[in-house]
Amino acid sequence: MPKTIAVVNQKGGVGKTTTVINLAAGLSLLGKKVLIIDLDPQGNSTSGLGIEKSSLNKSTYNLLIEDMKIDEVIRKIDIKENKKIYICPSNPELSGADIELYDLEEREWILNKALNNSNLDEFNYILIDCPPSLSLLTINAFAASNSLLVPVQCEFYAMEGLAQLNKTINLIIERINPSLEIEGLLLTMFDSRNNICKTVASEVRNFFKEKVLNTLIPKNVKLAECPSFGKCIFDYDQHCIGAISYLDLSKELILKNGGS
Amino acid sequence: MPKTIAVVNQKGGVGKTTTVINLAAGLSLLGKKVLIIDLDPQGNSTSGLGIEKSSLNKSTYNLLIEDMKIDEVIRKIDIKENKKIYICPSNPELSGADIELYDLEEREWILNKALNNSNLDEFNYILIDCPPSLSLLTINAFAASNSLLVPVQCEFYAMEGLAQLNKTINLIIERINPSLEIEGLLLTMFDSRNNICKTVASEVRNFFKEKVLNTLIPKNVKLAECPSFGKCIFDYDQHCIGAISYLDLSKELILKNGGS
Ligand SMILES: Nc1ncnc2c1ncn2[C@@H]1O[C@H](COP(=O)(O)OP(=O)(O)OP(=O)(O)O)[C@@H](O)[C@H]1O
Ligand SMILES: Nc1ncnc2c1ncn2[C@@H]1O[C@H](COP(=O)(O)OP(=O)(O)OP(=O)(O)O)[C@@H](O)[C@H]1O
Ligand SMILES: [Mg+2]
Ligand SMILES: [Mg+2]
Repeated sequence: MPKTIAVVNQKGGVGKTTTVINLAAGLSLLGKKVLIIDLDPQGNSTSGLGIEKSSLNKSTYNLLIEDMKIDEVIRKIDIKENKKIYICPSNPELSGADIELYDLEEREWILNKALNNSNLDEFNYILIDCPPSLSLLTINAFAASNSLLVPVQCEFYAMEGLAQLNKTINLIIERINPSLEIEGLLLTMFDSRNNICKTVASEVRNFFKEKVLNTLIPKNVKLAECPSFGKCIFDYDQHCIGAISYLDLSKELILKNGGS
Repeated sequence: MPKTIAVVNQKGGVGKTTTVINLAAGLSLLGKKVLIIDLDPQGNSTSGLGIEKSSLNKSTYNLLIEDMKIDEVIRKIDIKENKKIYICPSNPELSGADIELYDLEEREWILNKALNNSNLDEFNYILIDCPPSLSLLTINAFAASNSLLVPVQCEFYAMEGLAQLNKTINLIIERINPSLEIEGLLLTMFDSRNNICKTVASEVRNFFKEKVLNTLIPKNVKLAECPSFGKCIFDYDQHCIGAISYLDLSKELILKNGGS
């Protein structure tokens, strides 16, 4: 059974998509088989890996609303060292899903059922890229996951939003998915020259303690450049600090999950 | 009648809240009376102006779901030169509004009705801070506004999202609010040392032409610092490039709207 991790934060622009793509790539380079599920109607994980969204005739929308089998939707992306990343891509059709899911029975469990309907045992990890909201799509991700990875940009609004996110997570654990855990909080876009960054990083570590992952992702312009070429950071510039820190993160998560 | 402008972009973290707060402050310093409506459950416009969200017993939620009169919800914020900003604050209760609005008659027009139920003629401008999604809350903002101001971060994903936003806007104009116009696209977080910024800025100007506002908002760390003190940029550091550019933006909008 793969480990399913939802990458989530209702604050926008904190590095959810950047983390999903580059953590998936890092884990793949370390020998793991990884499936990305793009659950964001913006489809940034999809385009960030070079897939043309307008050409898609099968996407996460079909998986959720039309009961299409996931193996029909999955696409394979080649990265360096002959490794591959697998993705269930998204397109703008998905923005209608929130309203369409609303009328369905057990509307929070639609994604969970879609994943359990297929044999995904070949994968070690499933990473879900969530939209910046606590909508029904995101609740579906909570219900379908083993744990949550929360990117936290080192700025005031992102830190402030954590209290609300924490409350929501506790509600989900109580009412929907009692086995849901926190994989960790990931500090992103850290700039050591910037006082607000240092303050936020230390406040988040003081409050959330061991839940904060050791790996810190620095601000690195290469991470903002690579999606415009449809490449993960390792195929764009494997020696930059962005690539090194996402490889560190991949190692930390493998270790945390007992080597698997 | 005030001019109502929704500040919107489904891409997260592009500077919607930063623009609402500092444009409202800039317009106020130039003698206009401005009301902010915080329509984002995250409540960043509310906390960015120093209001403690947990102490709120009246918020945008009450306005939309309980038909409370807007004058009961509005709070007044003092800024420099004895000027004031008015805000209809938000708190996390609002995250339930999307689902609660869903079952109401004419669910897209709830905010429009709430604004028309009161006499807001004392205001020159109403600025609506939208959440990073094309949810029912955002559709309500589209239906209640005269025009849209779209902040565009100078990065790949923010630019890529414009095509989808453009389609949604055209649908809204066709089906819900035929008089809706584009106030302008605002390039934000521009860093002249960064190639991707320059590429995105020129591509957005080439594609959207005169719809792109002349004022460009540069990346300026003071704009990221001031919300943690609950202050607008003019009260935090009135001489910094962030303050100057938001004052320029205020002047450009006043001119564009015939001096009013
Ligand atoms: N460590 C980093 N250094 C520099 N830029 C980064 C870094 N991480 C992400 N970015 C850039 O910051 C922007 C926001 O990141 P990203 O889109 O991954 O966030 P997100 O949380 O997925 O956003 P949304 O809430 O819209 O889904 C993007 O333009 C991305 O390229
Ligand atoms: N011009 C700027 N220079 C530097 N930092 C900025 C600038 N504009 C905004 N920021 C910072 O970038 C982050 C994102 O901005 P902001 O929260 O205003 O975006 P938003 O679009 O409202 O986000 P959301 O989609 O979550 O509502 C904030 O931490 C803010 O302080
Ligand atoms: Mg994203
Ligand atoms: Mg905001």
